Amino acid sequence: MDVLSENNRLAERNRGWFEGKQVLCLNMVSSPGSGKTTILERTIKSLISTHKIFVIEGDQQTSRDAERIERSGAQAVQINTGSGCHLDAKMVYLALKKMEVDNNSILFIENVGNLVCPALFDLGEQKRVVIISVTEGDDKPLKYPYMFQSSNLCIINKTDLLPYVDFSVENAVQYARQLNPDLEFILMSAKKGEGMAEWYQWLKNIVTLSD
Amino acid sequence: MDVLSENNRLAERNRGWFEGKQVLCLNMVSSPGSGKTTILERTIKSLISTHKIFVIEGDQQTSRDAERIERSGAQAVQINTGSGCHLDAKMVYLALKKMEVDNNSILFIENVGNLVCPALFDLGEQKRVVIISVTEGDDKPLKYPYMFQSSNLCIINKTDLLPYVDFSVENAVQYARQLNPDLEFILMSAKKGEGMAEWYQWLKNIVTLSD
Ligand SMILES: Nc1nc2c(ncn2[C@@H]2O[C@H](COP(=O)(O)OP(=O)(O)OP(=O)(O)O)[C@@H](O)[C@H]2O)c(=O)[nH]1
Ligand SMILES: Nc1nc2c(ncn2[C@@H]2O[C@H](COP(=O)(O)OP(=O)(O)OP(=O)(O)O)[C@@H](O)[C@H]2O)c(=O)[nH]1
Ligand SMILES: [Mg+2]
Ligand SMILES: [Mg+2]
Ligand SMILES: [Zn+2]
Ligand SMILES: [Zn+2]
Repeated sequence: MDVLSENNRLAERNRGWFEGKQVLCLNMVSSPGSGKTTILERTIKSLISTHKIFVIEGDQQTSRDAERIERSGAQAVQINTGSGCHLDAKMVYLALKKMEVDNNSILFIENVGNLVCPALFDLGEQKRVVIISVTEGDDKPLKYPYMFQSSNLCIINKTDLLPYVDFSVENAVQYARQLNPDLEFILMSAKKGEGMAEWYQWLKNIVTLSD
Repeated sequence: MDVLSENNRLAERNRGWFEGKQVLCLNMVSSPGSGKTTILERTIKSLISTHKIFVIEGDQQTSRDAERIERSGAQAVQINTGSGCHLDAKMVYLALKKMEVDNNSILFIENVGNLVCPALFDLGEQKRVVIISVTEGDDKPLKYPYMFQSSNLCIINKTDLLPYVDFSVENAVQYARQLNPDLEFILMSAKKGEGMAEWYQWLKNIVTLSD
């Protein structure tokens, strides 16, 4: 049995379920430590008064990220993949059964920190958001092309560190656009709060489109 | 056929070949952009006058890292894994055939930037070096335990950025030691040159041990 085509089949089932319930599902992907959880913590605190938010957390080990999410005010289910390198559609399907996801809500899936394998596994998401940090080097889109080809939005995070690192925003954007001309970009410092307004607007635009 | 046990068999073949030729082989692993290539560039420039150095470079796409290595003065072979997430022993075996690796030399293997999958694939190396950046968060050893359990040395890089990030060196070291009490540590800024002397000494100690 082809692992990828079986995953794609289950992903479509998830996709249909989300559409039936008007749930906006986003798959957040990045290298380890680019800022996924920090971005989600801020997003939850800002939006929880006006939007229902649920989170599925994926990590090899620990519940640290799910605990951070819960402290921010949203319900989270932690998946531990053990030696596994990516979330797949079946894991998401099983995690959804552990939560009562409301209609008209937002579901964030924070994938295992890995710029490689998650690119190949559709989870049924409506949008995929790739986060890169300015500390990782501007050549990452060229070296890990499948992740950038399969994403809808690229958040360039930790812009507060730009004075101390060799990173050309222009190069990173150009490299990523060569692979994926439709990719949108947001410059962000989750630490300082820069770019958060653009991110919330981008989210609200998609929520509105789905209605 | 069990992929892992087949890999382990080929890894042992590589290991025997390295021992027969007195080649010190090191497997350099990290997240994308933690500083592997920068560390190798500096190492080659410092040691090439007294040591023969060869490099195998692994990336999903591009030859950028192999080109950087060659500009630093060492011979490099680039492996592109396409959608693959890790180097394996067979890829290394085939790459070795493309180079004439001298006896009594050092062979660095820079693995695909990925804290997950390379942990499971023995390449036949004598030592595995995991590099983390202070920008990634100090909880990485807990969240990606298999990589830290299977490494011999942990380089904590980009220490020049410590003033601007939330990273406790003490916590990172403690977490990693919980998993692997024998793990050694070097604090480094490949950008500023800090920690390079300790790294060269660590290398020279193992070269001496192998003779
Ligand atoms: N300077 C700076 N640090 C940041 C920023 N965003 C996140 N960080 C720090 O980066 C580290 C990692 O952040 P996380 O949010 O845990 O990253 P992550 O992508 O969720 O990490 P994993 O889930 O382990 O892959 C933490 O020490 C954060 O404080 C930022 O905008 N600027
Ligand atoms: N501030 C600072 N930046 C560094 C340091 N070491 C490397 N960098 C920067 O980090 C970025 C990535 O460095 P690389 O050496 O390409 O990292 P890598 O691990 O080889 O990356 P991949 O092979 O793509 O996984 C580059 O912009 C480097 O200049 C350091 O000690 N301090
Ligand atoms: Mg996280
Ligand atoms: Mg590199
Ligand atoms: Zn994988
Ligand atoms: Zn893998």
